[in-house]
Amino acid sequence: MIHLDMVGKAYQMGSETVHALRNVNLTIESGDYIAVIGPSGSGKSTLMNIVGCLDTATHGRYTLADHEVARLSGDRLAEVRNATIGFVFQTFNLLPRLSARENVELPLIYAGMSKSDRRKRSEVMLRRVGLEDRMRHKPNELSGGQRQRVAIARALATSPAVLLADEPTGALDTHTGLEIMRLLEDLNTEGTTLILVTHDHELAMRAHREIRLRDGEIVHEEIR
Amino acid sequence: MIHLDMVGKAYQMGSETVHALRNVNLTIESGDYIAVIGPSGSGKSTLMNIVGCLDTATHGRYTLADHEVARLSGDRLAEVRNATIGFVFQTFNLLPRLSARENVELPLIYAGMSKSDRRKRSEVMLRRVGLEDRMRHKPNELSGGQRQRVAIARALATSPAVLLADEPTGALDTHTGLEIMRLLEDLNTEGTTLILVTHDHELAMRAHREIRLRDGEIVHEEIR
Ligand SMILES: Nc1ncnc2c1ncn2[C@@H]1O[C@H](COP(=O)(O)OP(=O)(O)OP(=O)(O)O)[C@@H](O)[C@H]1O
Ligand SMILES: Nc1ncnc2c1ncn2[C@@H]1O[C@H](COP(=O)(O)OP(=O)(O)OP(=O)(O)O)[C@@H](O)[C@H]1O
Ligand SMILES: [Mg+2]
Ligand SMILES: [Mg+2]
Repeated sequence: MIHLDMVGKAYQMGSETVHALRNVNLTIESGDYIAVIGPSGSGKSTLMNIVGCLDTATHGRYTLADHEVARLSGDRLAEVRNATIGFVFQTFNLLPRLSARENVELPLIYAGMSKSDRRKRSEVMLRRVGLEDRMRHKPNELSGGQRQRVAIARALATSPAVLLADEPTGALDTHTGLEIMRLLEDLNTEGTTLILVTHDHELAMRAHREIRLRDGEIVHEEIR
Repeated sequence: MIHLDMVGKAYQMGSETVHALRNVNLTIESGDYIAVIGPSGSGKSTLMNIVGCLDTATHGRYTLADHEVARLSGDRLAEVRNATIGFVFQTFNLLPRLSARENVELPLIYAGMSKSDRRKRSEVMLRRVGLEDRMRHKPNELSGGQRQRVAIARALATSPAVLLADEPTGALDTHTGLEIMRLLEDLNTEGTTLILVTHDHELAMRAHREIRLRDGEIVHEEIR
């Protein structure tokens, strides 16, 4: 399903090179549940952005569902990504002028869903993350954790085959965070491939597989 | 030092009223170390923004260092705030076109510090949060946790009397988070009033006093 072969990401900063990722070899099968952990700056978000087709590797090869991603045109890449991947960003990335519900409907518009179906679907997703009475609020009228939950609802709206979640409970209290984890794990049980970045070792322990990054490299892998 | 008397914050949303805070009575003495906890959406950031003079209450009275805050002019309020308070925002709020070091220097420019003193001071602060080799990076060239640490360095740069930190370790791995906590606690030992919002119950237990919010109200207070 997902195959990274000697993948690296380097940034040139004047005379210095920052190696955000180096020599990553990783295979993820359909339906896997994987936690990615590691210190601040170790390359977790960089890895997620490459897997999610939001960024390109500078070294190595990335294959997604038999597509060699570097060979796809911009349009074709966007098509594959929108059809396959749901992404919860570390910084949420909501559109500030749209309400919570309109933000969740956005990927459904791209998926060609009818207006009334979109409306129903976005309401269902927002209810699932506990925001049924915040649907009309814009992002600046929501708390940090509420914005994070809108981002989660949006990522789940298209029932993606692969869900990438970059610290999906980072802004949530323990109780709300556990509700979200149960929601994500239910989806995994139903077949969604779940890859999540977390700083919380207790949450990482729930995954079936744990990958640890340090300085851009995989230094440890555990299968349960 | 800080005195909230029946403070409330209400938002009018069409025909509905959202009570983000209600009937908050709170006194904080100089040098206190307080943790504010509570579920997502319970009013923690709203409380911090009012205490930090970044937002105004719709009910009640807020007194800071003997100033009745609602009575201060916009300019005088900014003066008092810049002289007294350091703020780590839940969403960091860095200026995207400035480097990490320039972001940290900003409050020092307002404080009238000379260029060479600002340069030295910002480098010291960034070193203290472990970012000595990221000083020239702009926010979009930094990881989530690195941005958070720049926001912390910036808040500490003026050695404020009161430090308000809205989830200062939310984007950090456990190890880096504990280093930051020790840095903040050292400052508290030296006299800085420390008020921090956290979702982490273990971190909250380190404070000398814990305030729990639910639905905009203080429902529990513990002194250790
Ligand atoms: N501008 C606004 N208009 C309407 N409602 C608002 C506005 N700003 C905040 N709220 C509401 O006020 C409540 C408190 O928000 P606040 O940001 O203080 O919560 P919080 O405790 O910091 O939550 P979190 O832990 O998720 O960061 C939330 O329910 C939020 O939806
Ligand atoms: N555009 C860029 N230019 C230069 N360096 C960058 C750029 N983007 C990221 N980096 C660097 O790459 C490294 C990895 O960043 P990344 O965001 O993947 O870390 P992370 O593991 O997600 O960290 P965190 O836990 O703090 O979110 C960091 O040291 C960061 O400074
Ligand atoms: Mg990250
Ligand atoms: Mg908040």
